[in-house]
Amino acid sequence: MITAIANQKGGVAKTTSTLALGGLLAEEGSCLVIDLDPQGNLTTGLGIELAESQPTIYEVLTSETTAKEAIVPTPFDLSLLPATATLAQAENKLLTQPDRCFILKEKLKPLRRTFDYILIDCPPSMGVLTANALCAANALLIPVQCQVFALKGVEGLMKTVNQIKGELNPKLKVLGVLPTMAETNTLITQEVLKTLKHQLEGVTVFEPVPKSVKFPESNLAGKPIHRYANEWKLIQPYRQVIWEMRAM
Amino acid sequence: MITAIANQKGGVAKTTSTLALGGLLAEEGSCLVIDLDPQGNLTTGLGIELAESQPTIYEVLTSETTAKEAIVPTPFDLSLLPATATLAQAENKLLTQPDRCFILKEKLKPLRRTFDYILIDCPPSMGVLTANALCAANALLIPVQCQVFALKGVEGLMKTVNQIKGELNPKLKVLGVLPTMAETNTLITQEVLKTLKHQLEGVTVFEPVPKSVKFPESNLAGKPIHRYANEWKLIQPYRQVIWEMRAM
Ligand SMILES: Nc1ncnc2c1ncn2[C@@H]1O[C@H](COP(=O)(O)OP(=O)(O)OP(=O)(O)O)[C@@H](O)[C@H]1O
Ligand SMILES: Nc1ncnc2c1ncn2[C@@H]1O[C@H](COP(=O)(O)OP(=O)(O)OP(=O)(O)O)[C@@H](O)[C@H]1O
Ligand SMILES: [Mg+2]
Ligand SMILES: [Mg+2]
Repeated sequence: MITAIANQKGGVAKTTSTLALGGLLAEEGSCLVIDLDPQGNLTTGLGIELAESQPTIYEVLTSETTAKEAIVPTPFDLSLLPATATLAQAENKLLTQPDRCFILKEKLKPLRRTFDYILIDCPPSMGVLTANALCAANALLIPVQCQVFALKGVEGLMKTVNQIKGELNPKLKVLGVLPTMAETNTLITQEVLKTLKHQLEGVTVFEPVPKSVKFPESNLAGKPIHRYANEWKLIQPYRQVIWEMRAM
Repeated sequence: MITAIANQKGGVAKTTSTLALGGLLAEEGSCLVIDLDPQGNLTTGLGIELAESQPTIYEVLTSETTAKEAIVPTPFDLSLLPATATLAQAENKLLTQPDRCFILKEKLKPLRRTFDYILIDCPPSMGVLTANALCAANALLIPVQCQVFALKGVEGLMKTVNQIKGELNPKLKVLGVLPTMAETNTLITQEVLKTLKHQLEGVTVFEPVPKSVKFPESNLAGKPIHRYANEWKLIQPYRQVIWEMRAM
């Protein structure tokens, strides 16, 4: 099962959610997380410092190496396909290819039996990298920060997703929308949660992940949240997503 | 004077900072803000609903209209060059042009005498849209959220900026780095501020903008922060940036 974690809005907890889900899934099966963002935050968020010669997702997409050779272990039983800033060059390189949206899908084919779960952390844009993730995946999780700008983007994102489903990847299913950094005692969060439920008929809106300084602290520590601060209320929304993944 | 507000990290307050600065500058001179992000958050953040037929920055970049014709007034004496999701198509369209990084610079030439200040809100990526902003601008402001992932990206961003300065736009000056959403009583914020000052020799690090729910509330209200909540401690860091702009 391949799940893309995507939203073109920046800073909505795509990477943080990939870390949290990957950390939990690694304890119940084999899990690979893929960093598809030139910022490489998933790679840093797992505390991984890459050797100069280490192949990354860029070399996989440009066929210089196989996915298997680019995978690195992490201290959390979680496998990582890392990224560096070089990945930014992939957009231009891939644009000229005829089947440019299916390159990642092809490269992951040999790994399908190796891992129970594969998660893809997407960059904050709707470019060719995210399109590759949406074409390789059979499930999509959309983190949405409980704020106005993030909310505005969801409708547009759903249109793009339905287009991709219609034209490129009919198997893609929307797992749901995960509200993040929720401060349920503020008006803003309440407004956003209400609007999300209205706007998205037929789409699962998960229980919101509360805002907590433990999340940025876990990034600094280079650990998935449940390995840094195993508090029920922070982890539970992520467990709910995993139940939904299993039910698919 | 044209100032780009850029950082490829998502959610660091690029749009919020453009709104805050634009709102203040509009009270002392003529100011144009340009939405260069397909999410159109600057356009929504000013409470602007566009008519179907309204030309946007996309039509300007693709030479279907002039910048002057695409400018809309706002209730805050601030002029806006708006964006919609169509702008996402500009990346692919512009990539094939020979002078692809200088298109925006050319389109803004006729406006240089019309406005005292022009601010450009950039998308969270280092693609051709941000490159256009960095080639059109003579000053660059880098908002950085006081968190680990945002910090990690600054070094890489500075390298890219120096490359652009060296090869494409020698006039580009870094105004400084603006720490945002600072919670000065937390360890994370203190660590980030300390590291920024060390890492960036010779670059101005402005006083941090405190984290405050008034910012997202002002987005919901469609107003620049000083029109929504004129609190000294929220506005002062932005006034400091304006002093630096004037001193250039
Ligand atoms: N529930 C939460 N509570 C508080 N802070 C959070 C929470 N989730 C994420 N964060 C913090 O918010 C910031 C943005 O999160 P993150 O970088 O994961 O978002 P992103 O969508 O991956 O960003 P980008 O668009 O740049 O890829 C990070 O510094 C992270 O630590
Ligand atoms: N000082 C602050 N305190 C609290 N919240 C803030 C502050 N500044 C910005 N925000 C909020 O943080 C969120 C992210 O800010 P904003 O959208 O301006 O970032 P951005 O860098 O433009 O994002 P993107 O990368 O998607 O363009 C917004 O919901 C905004 O209201
Ligand atoms: Mg991320
Ligand atoms: Mg923005």
